[in-house]
Amino acid sequence: EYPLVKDIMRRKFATIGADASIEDAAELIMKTQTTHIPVVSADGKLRGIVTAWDIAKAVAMKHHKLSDIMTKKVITAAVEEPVDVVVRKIEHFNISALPVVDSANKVVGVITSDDISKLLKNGW
Amino acid sequence: EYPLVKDIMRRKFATIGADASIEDAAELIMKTQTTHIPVVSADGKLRGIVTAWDIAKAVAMKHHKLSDIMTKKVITAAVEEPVDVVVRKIEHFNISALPVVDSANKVVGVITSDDISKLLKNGW
Ligand SMILES: C[S@@+](CC[C@H](N)C(=O)[O-])C[C@H]1O[C@@H](n2cnc3c(N)ncnc32)[C@H](O)[C@@H]1O
Ligand SMILES: C[S@@+](CC[C@H](N)C(=O)[O-])C[C@H]1O[C@@H](n2cnc3c(N)ncnc32)[C@H](O)[C@@H]1O
Repeated sequence: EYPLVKDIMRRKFATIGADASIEDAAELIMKTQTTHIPVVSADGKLRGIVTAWDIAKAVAMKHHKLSDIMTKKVITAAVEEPVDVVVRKIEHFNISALPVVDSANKVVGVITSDDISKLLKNGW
Repeated sequence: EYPLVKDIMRRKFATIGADASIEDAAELIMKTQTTHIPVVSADGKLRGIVTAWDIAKAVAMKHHKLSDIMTKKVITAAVEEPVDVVVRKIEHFNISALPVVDSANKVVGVITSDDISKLLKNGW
């Protein structure tokens, strides 16, 4: 039996508003030492995701607005989802983290390939 | 028994020279759809690592030179190392990928937490 998303997701995570600047996103990524920041509305609903990779793309492409670089079609996970399903998404979409959302599309956590790989330490 | 680094490392990977610009690094990260680029000397020896996170930090801190942002003390892996040792390094240093080096410090591969998490799909 695989662990569930709720067993290993991070419950403390940074989010950012869609009206933020690229510099705001870069500063948040730096300060939190993370690479994937969910973009949310005022009431915490998922609107997109912005990552360190997107900032690198903005530098290469000389983009200036967060809305130019954030990904709007977000691949998410659910709390009761088994972790092997998340791994298939990581592989299929070449992503390294997924926001965890509830039935109202509110972000309740983030699950990363870093955290999934740590399951190996204890055997499954 | 855990798999070894050589069983799951990537053998095709991008590298960059220490004299490159931040824009060069950003462009390479964008084109290769990866986040961790080993910085190497002309003969392929490891000199540092630059990541998408470092580019985000450069945007936040307004740095302009690659040597300002690359990490010079690189955490590496060896081909015969068991993967659980790599996972402990990922956890201890909060990193998501490690260059794999041979005894002459030449980069022969890259191992990522994305690839380690994929081991879960098949059970171990
Ligand atoms: C293709 S990945 C490659 C680098 C790395 N795997 C990562 O996740 O950043 C980079 C792109 O994936 C997007 N991305 C990352 N996590 C995502 C997720 N959970 N859903 C949708 N897009 C995502 C980012 O916004 C970025 O545009
Ligand atoms: C602390 S991590 C946090 C974000 C994410 N875990 C990652 O690896 O990018 C970001 C910093 O770690 C550094 N870094 C990433 N992989 C590394 C490695 N194998 N050895 C040393 N430093 C590394 C990067 O250069 C960057 O300065």
